Amino acid sequence: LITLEQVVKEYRDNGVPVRALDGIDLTIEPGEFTVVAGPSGSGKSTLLNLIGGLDQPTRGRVSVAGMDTSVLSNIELSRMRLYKIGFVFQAYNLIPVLTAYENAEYILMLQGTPAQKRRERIMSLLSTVGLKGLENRFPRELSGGQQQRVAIARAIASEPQLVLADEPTANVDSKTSASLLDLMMELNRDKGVTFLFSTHDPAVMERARRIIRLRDGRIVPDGDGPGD
Amino acid sequence: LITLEQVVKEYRDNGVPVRALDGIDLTIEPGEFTVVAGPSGSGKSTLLNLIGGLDQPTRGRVSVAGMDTSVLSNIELSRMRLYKIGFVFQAYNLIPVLTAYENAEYILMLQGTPAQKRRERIMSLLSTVGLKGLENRFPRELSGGQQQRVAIARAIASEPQLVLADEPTANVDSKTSASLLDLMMELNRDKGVTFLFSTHDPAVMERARRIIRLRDGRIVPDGDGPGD
Ligand SMILES: Nc1ncnc2c1ncn2[C@@H]1O[C@H](COP(=O)(O)OP(=O)(O)OP(=O)(O)O)[C@@H](O)[C@H]1O
Ligand SMILES: Nc1ncnc2c1ncn2[C@@H]1O[C@H](COP(=O)(O)OP(=O)(O)OP(=O)(O)O)[C@@H](O)[C@H]1O
Ligand SMILES: [Mg+2]
Ligand SMILES: [Mg+2]
Repeated sequence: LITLEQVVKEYRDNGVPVRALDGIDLTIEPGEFTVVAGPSGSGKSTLLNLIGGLDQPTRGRVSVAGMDTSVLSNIELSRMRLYKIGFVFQAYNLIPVLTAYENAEYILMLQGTPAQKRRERIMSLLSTVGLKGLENRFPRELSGGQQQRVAIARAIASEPQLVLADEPTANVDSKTSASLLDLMMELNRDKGVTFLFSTHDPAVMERARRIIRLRDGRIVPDGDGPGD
Repeated sequence: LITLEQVVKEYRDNGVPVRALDGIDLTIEPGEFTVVAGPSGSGKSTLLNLIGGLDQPTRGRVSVAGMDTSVLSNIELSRMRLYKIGFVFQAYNLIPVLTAYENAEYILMLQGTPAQKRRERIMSLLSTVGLKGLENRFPRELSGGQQQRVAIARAIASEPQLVLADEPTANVDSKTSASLLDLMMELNRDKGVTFLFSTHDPAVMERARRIIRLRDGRIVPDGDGPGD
């Protein structure tokens, strides 16, 4: 489903090149439930952003569902993201002027799902993530962990082929994160949705069937050195 | 240092009252290293915002360093925050147009600390929190956990009487959070800085000398029911 070949991502910091990713080779098969773990600043968000087509590699190739992201136009990239990928951002990226319900249904609406079907799906999903009764709140009227759950609901509502979740449990308590992970494992098992998480949370790592360790922009071979 | 008497905080949700805090009685002594724990939505951020004078209670009294926050003018409240309280926000609240260095020195600058002394203190502190070399980056050029550490450096730079830290380790790996907690415990021990954390992180709860459990806006008596 996902292939990275010798991927490098460099940023410029006042002219000095910074290697956020330093030669990544990686393959993710359909149906995986995989975690990318590593210290703060090791390149997890950068990796997920490249796979999600939100950014382009400096060198190397990123292919998702057989498509090389660097040869796609912006329109084709946003179609790929809309129909194939659900993204949970580290900072949630909710739209402030839309309610929790409107944020969660946003992707289904863009996909043209009929209003009645959208409503059933979103109301049930918001209830499942513990936000029943909070549907008409704006993001600024929700706690940090409540906003995070709206972002998760939005990403999984359309049951995409691939969900990229950047630190999805950072701001929720252990009971809530256990039920969120149950929900995602169910989607993975019953609908074959592929999940790629970035996390520091041991509870997420415990449930992963595969852990990819990142350090200073490189993958650490398994069993090599202390994990996080 | 801090006293709350029968504090209630109500928000209006489309006209319906929502009780974020439902009758809180609490005393925090100088020098405490205390955690407020509880599920997502239980009222932790609301509690810290009231103690920090960033919001007013609907009913009841909040006193910090002997001053009742509801009788202070806005100018007196911001003086209290500037000289007595360091705040680490759940969403960091860094100023996007200032670099990491400028964000971290902001409070010391407002307090009128001489430039040379400020520079020494901030450069050493940013290095201690693992951000050496990143001082001239803007927030958008930093990872989530790097931004969080700039916010922590800003809050502790002036060694305030009280530090309110809302989920300060949510976006950092366990090694980094251990070193941040060591730094804060040192400040608590050597300079008598009082720390009040809100957290879901077991590593923070382990180091707390006191845990206050919050559920649905009320304090759960110790030893009563399952903790988080
Ligand atoms: N402006 C607001 N209007 C309406 N309700 C609000 C507002 N701000 C917060 N709330 C509600 O008050 C309750 C407590 O919120 P608070 O942010 O204090 O929780 P929290 O314990 O910090 O949660 P988290 O761990 O998810 O950050 C939540 O149910 C939230 O939805
Ligand atoms: N726009 C940018 N300009 C310069 N450097 C950047 C930029 N964005 C990210 N970086 C750097 O690239 C490195 C990797 O960042 P990334 O956000 O991928 O890390 P991360 O593993 O997600 O960290 P965290 O766990 O703290 O979220 C970091 O050192 C960061 O400072
Ligand atoms: Mg990140
Ligand atoms: Mg909170």
